[in-house]
Amino acid sequence: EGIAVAGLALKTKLGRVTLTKIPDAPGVAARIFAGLAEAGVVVDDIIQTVVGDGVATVAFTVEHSDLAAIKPVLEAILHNLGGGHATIDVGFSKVSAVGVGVRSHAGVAAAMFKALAEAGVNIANITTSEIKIGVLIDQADGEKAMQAVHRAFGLDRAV
Amino acid sequence: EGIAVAGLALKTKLGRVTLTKIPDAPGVAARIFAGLAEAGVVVDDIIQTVVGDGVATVAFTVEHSDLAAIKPVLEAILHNLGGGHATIDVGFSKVSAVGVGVRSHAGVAAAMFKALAEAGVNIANITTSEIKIGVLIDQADGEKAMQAVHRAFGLDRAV
Ligand SMILES: C[C@@H](O)[C@H](N)C(=O)O
Ligand SMILES: C[C@@H](O)[C@H](N)C(=O)O
Repeated sequence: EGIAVAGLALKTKLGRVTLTKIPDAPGVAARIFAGLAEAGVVVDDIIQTVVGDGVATVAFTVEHSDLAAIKPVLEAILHNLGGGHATIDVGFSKVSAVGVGVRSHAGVAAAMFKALAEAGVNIANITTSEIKIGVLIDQADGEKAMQAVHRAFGLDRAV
Repeated sequence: EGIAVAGLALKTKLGRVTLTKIPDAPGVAARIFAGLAEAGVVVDDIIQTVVGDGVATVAFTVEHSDLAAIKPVLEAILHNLGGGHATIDVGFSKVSAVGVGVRSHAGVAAAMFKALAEAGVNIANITTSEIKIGVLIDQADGEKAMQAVHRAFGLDRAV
């Protein structure tokens, strides 16, 4: 039925910032990322969810090297927004399954998540696009996760 | 500095399901998406955030046509998980900025979000990949959002 996973990628040494209780109003996301851009922070993935009560959760991943200086940058951004809370976590890796039609089928996502679950790997964050499913996991689980997902999709493990 | 937005895409008639208070343990995501796959639901984007208290928020978009039958599917999934809450919202469009190096710079995200803010468009969800920044907005704001972002990135509006 046309679902294909062409390959996997592993990106390591990622940190994650989760901003909670962010006011859900136009201009807020712009101010957060303008503040990060001005501070020279290189942002990897961005995810935002809302639970419908006027606030949003905005999370983004950054490379470990960018985390050292980020705390004051976040404090300034939240002060400027008049609210919100920032949590910084380190030690993640991102496993991405890349292919045509990958995320257009819940079955491919289910197969990837099942492989991770059976390997005992917890999924911290999920972000997808038309051609990719990306999961953030504990950095310590990176190799185990890659092997499990490779097996699940019948891909040859190239190193 | 190598940031390029090559084009924009608009996808309309999207609904969104947000599952809150989902147990943050291995196997949970697999069960959610296996349940959706078995029910034949076509999933567009998937986003998951966690706020560190043992629960996660898992959201996904689906085309309006798939929403009609989804309520009992979600109830069965949550019953099987032993917890969680599902919210279904309709009437969204997704604006995606596509390019090389698009999301690797907080500045490009900031510019896109600022254009939307200045057009008075609220950003409901954000999901990115290496080559794309996708925002979910009110369907009614679709045209206005596309024009604002096209202008911001100096792209020609091809109809
Ligand atoms: C939370 C944030 O994304 C807000 N909704 C905005 O449009 O900027
Ligand atoms: C919440 C869900 O993603 C869970 N952490 C899992 O690994 O399946």
